[in-house]
Amino acid sequence: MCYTLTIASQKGGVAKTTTAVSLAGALQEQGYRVLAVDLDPQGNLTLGLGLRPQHMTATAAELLLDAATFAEARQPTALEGLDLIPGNENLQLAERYLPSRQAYAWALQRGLAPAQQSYDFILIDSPPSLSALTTTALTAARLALLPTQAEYFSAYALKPMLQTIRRVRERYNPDLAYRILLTMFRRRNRAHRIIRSRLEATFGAGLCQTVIETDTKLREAAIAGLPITHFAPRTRSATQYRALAQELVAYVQKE
Amino acid sequence: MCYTLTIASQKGGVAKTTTAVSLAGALQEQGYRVLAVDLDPQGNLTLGLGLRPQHMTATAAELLLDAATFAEARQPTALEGLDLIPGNENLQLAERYLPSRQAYAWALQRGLAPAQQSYDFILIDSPPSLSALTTTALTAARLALLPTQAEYFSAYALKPMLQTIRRVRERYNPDLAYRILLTMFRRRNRAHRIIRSRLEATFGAGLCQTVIETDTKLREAAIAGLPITHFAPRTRSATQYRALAQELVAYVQKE
Ligand SMILES: Nc1ncnc2c1ncn2[C@@H]1O[C@H](COP(=O)(O)OP(=O)(O)OP(=O)(O)O)[C@@H](O)[C@H]1O
Ligand SMILES: Nc1ncnc2c1ncn2[C@@H]1O[C@H](COP(=O)(O)OP(=O)(O)OP(=O)(O)O)[C@@H](O)[C@H]1O
Ligand SMILES: [Mg+2]
Ligand SMILES: [Mg+2]
Repeated sequence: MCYTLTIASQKGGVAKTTTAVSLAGALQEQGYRVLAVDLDPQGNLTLGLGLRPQHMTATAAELLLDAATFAEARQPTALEGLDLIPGNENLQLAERYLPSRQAYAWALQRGLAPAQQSYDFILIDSPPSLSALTTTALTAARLALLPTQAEYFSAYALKPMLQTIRRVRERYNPDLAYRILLTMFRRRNRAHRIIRSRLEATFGAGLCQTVIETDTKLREAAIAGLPITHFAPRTRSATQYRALAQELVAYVQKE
Repeated sequence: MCYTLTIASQKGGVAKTTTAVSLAGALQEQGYRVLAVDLDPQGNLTLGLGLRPQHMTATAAELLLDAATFAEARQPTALEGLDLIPGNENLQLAERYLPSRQAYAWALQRGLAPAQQSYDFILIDSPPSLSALTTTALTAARLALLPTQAEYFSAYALKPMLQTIRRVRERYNPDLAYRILLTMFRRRNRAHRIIRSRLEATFGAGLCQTVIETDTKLREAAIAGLPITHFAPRTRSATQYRALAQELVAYVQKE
């Protein structure tokens, strides 16, 4: 019984990739079999799990364009039970040619069909855009996790994202739910606390209970190519990402 | 004698827009006539200068697709001598349909031709991607200013960006130069200092002398819809962006 989450935001640098890596680590640590999917031409998720995007020949791009099978694209990582469909600049081609294909929104869902038996969770990392790659990632998911900073430009980005989610529900995926996740939060910053209470008022249960605060250790984990849960297990961000994993597992189990 | 700068990075959240707004303010303050161009569907530059993207009917998208003239697209801002070509979600369509057009890389250059007489500087803000919009923005520019954080994923993004710049030089714009700008820098962070010295060693004069350090006031300026130079003139970031403006003006004058 595989559950697919897409981590998405067209706003740049809001910790989409960091959330994908950290959540993958937290879920693997609890014994779940996890597949991470890198849909960003930058290949940051691939880097964050210790692999080199430029060395990958069968990536998510080839999977989307039917140029490689799931088995060919899947890579193991240093962590048992955590596998990866890598991403690299080839995804730029996928982004450009996907819209001209038949039923393209379903391309990722189709490509990931073989994974349904072998994993408990699929986590998809998206690029900072509201384009073809993000559409196919949202179409393949049960839940859209939307990392958001308590910042003006980031909060402004929620409206177009929710419109996109609504469109995906209407046309392709009526079961798509969403949760907003506050990231890079600074509890001592008054503006952050104000924006947080406004988001709580606006979104209520649509906002994750768990909040991820700033933690410089997360940046070091990326260099090490490991999730924070494994790189620095006792740091605050590792604890918070574990709490997020538990919150999402509880949500999934109620579904 | 108009000088065009494109602010570009496919990495998200590295202060492209913040740099575009702040630099526009610093140049306007020194008496230069400045045109800001918002090429990001998110419309953050438009927001950062106090306008509402959703109310704009003639945007950079219409200009690129020949659906509006320069005069129709140009908007004044609250600051005398600082005008804006706004951006909004219409740019998503431009992104998609531009590549199918004749000589599309020149689309922005053509659209901005009427501006050459009326402005001293044109500043173009790009989206976090290496796609059609960024290509046309680089083709129109004399200088590509590349905001970069002293962070792993951000530094990794430099190589594909420089490859893109090389391609643009070979095919369209041989005079395109670049400068890397360190942003959101934390001088007390040892990893930041280490990454900075590595970038200095690798890029030498290709790295701006000016470094922009983190300053929470910059986030408040965005809410006010004003450049930091006008919103909080005595803050460190206002001083640093003024220094950057001077450094770039000196560079331009030597050209
Ligand atoms: N909670 C945090 N505390 C401190 N630094 C963080 C935190 N979360 C992420 N970062 C750092 O912020 C930067 C941006 O994060 P990340 O790359 O994950 O964002 P993103 O949304 O995936 O960006 P993009 O839009 O480019 O894909 C990275 O350098 C990352 O290490
Ligand atoms: N020097 C700084 N100090 C503190 N905060 C900053 C600084 N520069 C930018 N910011 C904040 O960081 C966030 C990201 O900045 P910004 O939106 O300008 O980046 P960007 O590269 O344009 O992002 P995108 O890739 O989404 O276009 C914003 O909330 C901004 O206010
Ligand atoms: Mg990312
Ligand atoms: Mg921006």
